[in-house]
Amino acid sequence: KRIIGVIGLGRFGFFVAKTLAELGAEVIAVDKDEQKVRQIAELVTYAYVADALDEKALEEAGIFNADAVVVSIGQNVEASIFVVVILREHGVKEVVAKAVNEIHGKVLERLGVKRVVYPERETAVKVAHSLVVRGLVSEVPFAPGYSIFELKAPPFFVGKTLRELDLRRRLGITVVAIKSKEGKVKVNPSGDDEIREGDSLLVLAGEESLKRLGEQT
Amino acid sequence: KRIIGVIGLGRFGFFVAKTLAELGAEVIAVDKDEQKVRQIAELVTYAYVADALDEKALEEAGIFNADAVVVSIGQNVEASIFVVVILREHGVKEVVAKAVNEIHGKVLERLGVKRVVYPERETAVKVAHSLVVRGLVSEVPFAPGYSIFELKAPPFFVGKTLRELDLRRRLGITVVAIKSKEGKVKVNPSGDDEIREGDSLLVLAGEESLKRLGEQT
Ligand SMILES: Nc1ncnc2c1ncn2[C@@H]1O[C@H](COP(=O)(O)OP(=O)(O)OP(=O)(O)O)[C@@H](O)[C@H]1O
Ligand SMILES: Nc1ncnc2c1ncn2[C@@H]1O[C@H](COP(=O)(O)OP(=O)(O)OP(=O)(O)O)[C@@H](O)[C@H]1O
Repeated sequence: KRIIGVIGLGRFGFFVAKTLAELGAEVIAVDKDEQKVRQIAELVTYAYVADALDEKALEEAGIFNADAVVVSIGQNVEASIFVVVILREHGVKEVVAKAVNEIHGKVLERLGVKRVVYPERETAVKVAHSLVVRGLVSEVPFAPGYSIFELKAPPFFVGKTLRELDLRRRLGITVVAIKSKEGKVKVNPSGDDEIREGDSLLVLAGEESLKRLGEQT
Repeated sequence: KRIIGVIGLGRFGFFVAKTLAELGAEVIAVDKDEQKVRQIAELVTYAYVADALDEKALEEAGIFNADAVVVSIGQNVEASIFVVVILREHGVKEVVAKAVNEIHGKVLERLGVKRVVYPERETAVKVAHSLVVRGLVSEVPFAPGYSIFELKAPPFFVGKTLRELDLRRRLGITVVAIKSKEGKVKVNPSGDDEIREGDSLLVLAGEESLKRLGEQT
């Protein structure tokens, strides 16, 4: 069972700790703010009120024995950097840290942080993509010519079966799953499945296919 | 060309505006903080210093003619809510808004916000997943219980066929595509396809499956 430390329980750190616990990891959560610690205490394995710059406190919390530690201290860049160095000095192999800006991120990388996270920026990029292509909800590149896209079914798909639409041959699109507007999901749909009003499609396609689809919308 | 308004240029709003401009959209950026406006002025079509509660200023900025508006005002929840209502009153069809917590998000949904964003939480969930499942490269949530994940084939998959691994029945995982380490992609693989060293798998799975996979890795 993986032991993961989370230092700093702002919005980002809180949800990292909570999700890790839901996924079955053993979570040690640390924050200097007692209220933040109390808020998460029920959800994690151990929760400590401590200043992360206090090495003795981190030791007692068992942070140095974690398989990975997430440092999610935001406004105090100096504290974030010092904590990362303390963790590396004590042999913590995998450190993930949130950065407040690019230079902070570069410092963290040079200090051996395995993954520097820019939470607001990463979500902002996805939101921007979904706003520019009508009906595009999300996208993940997989390989050149192959990305996964979630998109709202265009009006001219509605009422037709997948066989009638013949998407793979005509547009190079493979429909992986269909989600109805009530949220019901059909995985690996067959040729007889019909697209309904409000459906969302999870498709594997290249940018070229998406462009051709965009031209038809 | 899509016209998108961005109100509030904190870290999230700044990167939404910047990315939208890079994707070719026409961007109108508004913030009451002059320094934030100056920081983005070069990157967007129009940048205005204005209090978003000032309807006249929003009108002059052209915000009410936008195809979509992103409201990314953080700490001042009241302002965020009032701005959303002002936009809806003036007929802005598509409003995306960042929420600071769940109740704020519920209010925004009830006010007709098309997509409520929790930037720190959305990134936190991805980071947590990548810590629990070794080799998880990326993920796209599709519906409760169904996300698309790209992951490096775990060592214990290598040399086995999909039929032998029996992933759908044993782990609730549907393999959508396999990418070899040379980048060659096989879509909708069959039961006879074998997993090779260095393969990446594109799979449809739920959190539960990811948890079980994490336990085995
Ligand atoms: N030296 C420290 N030791 C322990 N916890 C700390 C220390 N410094 C800051 N923290 C905690 O880190 C948490 C996150 O920091 P802060 O709120 O400044 O970041 P943020 O970027 O606003 O967070 P988020 O965007 O994730 O909500 C806070 O709960 C704070 O109490
Ligand atoms: N009434 C308003 N009119 C215009 N801009 C506003 C108004 N209220 C707040 N803002 C701006 O919204 C921006 C984001 O707000 P704030 O910094 O409180 O949120 P945040 O959640 O910390 O942001 P982020 O996490 O995206 O960095 C700030 O630049 C602020 O100047």
